[in-house]
Amino acid sequence: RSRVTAFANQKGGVGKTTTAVNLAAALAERGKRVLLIDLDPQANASSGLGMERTPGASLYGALLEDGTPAQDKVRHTAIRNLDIIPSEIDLAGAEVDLARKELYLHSLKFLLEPFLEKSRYDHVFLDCPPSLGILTMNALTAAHALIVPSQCEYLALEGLSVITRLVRQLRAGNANPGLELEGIVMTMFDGRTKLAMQVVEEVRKHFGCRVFDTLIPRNIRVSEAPSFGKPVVTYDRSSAGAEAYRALAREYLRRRKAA
Amino acid sequence: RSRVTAFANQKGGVGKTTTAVNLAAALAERGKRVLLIDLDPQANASSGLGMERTPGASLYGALLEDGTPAQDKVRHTAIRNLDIIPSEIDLAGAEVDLARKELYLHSLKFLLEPFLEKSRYDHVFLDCPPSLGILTMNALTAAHALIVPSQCEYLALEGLSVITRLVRQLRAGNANPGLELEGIVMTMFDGRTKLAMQVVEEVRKHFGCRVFDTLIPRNIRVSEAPSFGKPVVTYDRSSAGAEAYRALAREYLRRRKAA
Ligand SMILES: Nc1ncnc2c1ncn2[C@@H]1O[C@H](COP(=O)(O)OP(=O)(O)OP(=O)(O)O)[C@@H](O)[C@H]1O
Ligand SMILES: Nc1ncnc2c1ncn2[C@@H]1O[C@H](COP(=O)(O)OP(=O)(O)OP(=O)(O)O)[C@@H](O)[C@H]1O
Ligand SMILES: [Mg+2]
Ligand SMILES: [Mg+2]
Repeated sequence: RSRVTAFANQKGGVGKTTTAVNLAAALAERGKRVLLIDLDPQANASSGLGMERTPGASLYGALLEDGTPAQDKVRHTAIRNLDIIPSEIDLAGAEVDLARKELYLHSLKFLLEPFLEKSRYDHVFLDCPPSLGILTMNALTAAHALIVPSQCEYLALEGLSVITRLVRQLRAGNANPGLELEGIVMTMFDGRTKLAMQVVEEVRKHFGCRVFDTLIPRNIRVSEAPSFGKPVVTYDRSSAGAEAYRALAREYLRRRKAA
Repeated sequence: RSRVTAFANQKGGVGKTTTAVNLAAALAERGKRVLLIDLDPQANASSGLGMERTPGASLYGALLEDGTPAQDKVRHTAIRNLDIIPSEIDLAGAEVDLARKELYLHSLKFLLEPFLEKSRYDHVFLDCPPSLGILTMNALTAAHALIVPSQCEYLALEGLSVITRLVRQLRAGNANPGLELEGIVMTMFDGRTKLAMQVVEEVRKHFGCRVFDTLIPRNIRVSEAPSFGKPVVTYDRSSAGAEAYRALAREYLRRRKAA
């Protein structure tokens, strides 16, 4: 019933959080019920949706099997149909603590299974930190699909083959045989530069139709929005950034229907 | 003799690698002998200096005490006075492997001590991955100083207090009592946006003279350079990016002399 999608890319600053938050908000606007789980200790998705940092608000204890069900950590945001499980800095400690457990890559999957059986969410989004460490690996093991945001930059291009190879390994190795690459979203596209066009062409050459047609332009309103605790789709509805994320939501739903 | 400086910030994509590579190259141009150690499994500093990915080239084995001295991993780059110890994807495995050892935060410090005693480098730079995981913590434990590159963006501002608090904890907790915050470098500054000016003012208000005066402008030549395996200071010597990194090198040396 609920489709779980991870937003992951070990390259930093490519727009993982911005894409997870704004795609979630744009789907919520269209009446989809969405839960965003912030798995990044930086808690950017939480502050980007106006959540105050509250100690104990994250899944930290639940992941280490303190008995808390995931449901207890769910909070409403200011946006109808969009809920969140926030992050906190303690989540950084989860990586070392989880590494010492058996089956440490399945902690999130086992925690979410009872929750998803009763859940009324259409979509559960997982925002990941910029690494392929234990939190991201837990997200990729628990997810049905993966969206890889990527900047239109050369260094971001180099990292794409790493995460897509990992998806193949997770499927082949039986950790998550059903994991699908939903698609690659090109972000912070600046049409005035040759480099951006070259990178987009290169990515489309390698990954073909697994690259979303919608390009997210570099748009200052997108980077202003988090300081107001809002996604750009509500902070400045008519901005190029908001328009692009709404177009991405439409394309995402079209692709889902055709799947 | 050799001053060890870590380039760290858990926020992704803020210019850690770009600053480490270009400050190293600008200092090498002025006759300083510099070694850059790439501790990020993404290996962006390695490819940014033209190194091919070679399995076994990183400090992975040495960190896990296979007996290899750090010296054996040093390679020359195309730039006089600038050497590198490259990274490789296996380094990602080091985090989980190290977590299971005793004193896992001191592995790099113990590995570098015999190397630094005989070393003829003026500066050893450590490029860190975007996290506060075990590789970054090893760098902060082994370093004499820390440079924190930060974008002129709201989300990057939020993370600054996390890394500066960590420095205070490492000093107080005796893991590295001598660790100094060398400074914060503001990168990808776009003077046409109000947000960039506001973020720079905010950072200067909080951190005062620990913020380098030199602002690194957003400059397309900077992001083109890595695709040619060169730092911008050699790829396009007269670009705004190259000028800014040379100015940063001059300011860095002035501050060191005054220290
Ligand atoms: N389309 C855009 N236009 C302008 N700025 C953007 C855009 N998308 C993201 N940004 C800004 O770029 C920076 C990086 O984006 P974001 O934090 O979403 O990336 P991330 O991949 O989640 O980073 P991290 O690796 O640290 O988790 C942020 O400051 C964000 O506000
Ligand atoms: N001054 C600049 N002007 C334009 N682009 C820049 C500038 N500095 C860095 N970039 C580009 O921005 C992106 C992020 O920079 P970089 O990779 O150095 O950051 P990082 O902090 O090392 O990232 P990570 O967190 O993934 O290690 C890269 O594509 C780089 O080429
Ligand atoms: Mg993020
Ligand atoms: Mg880097």
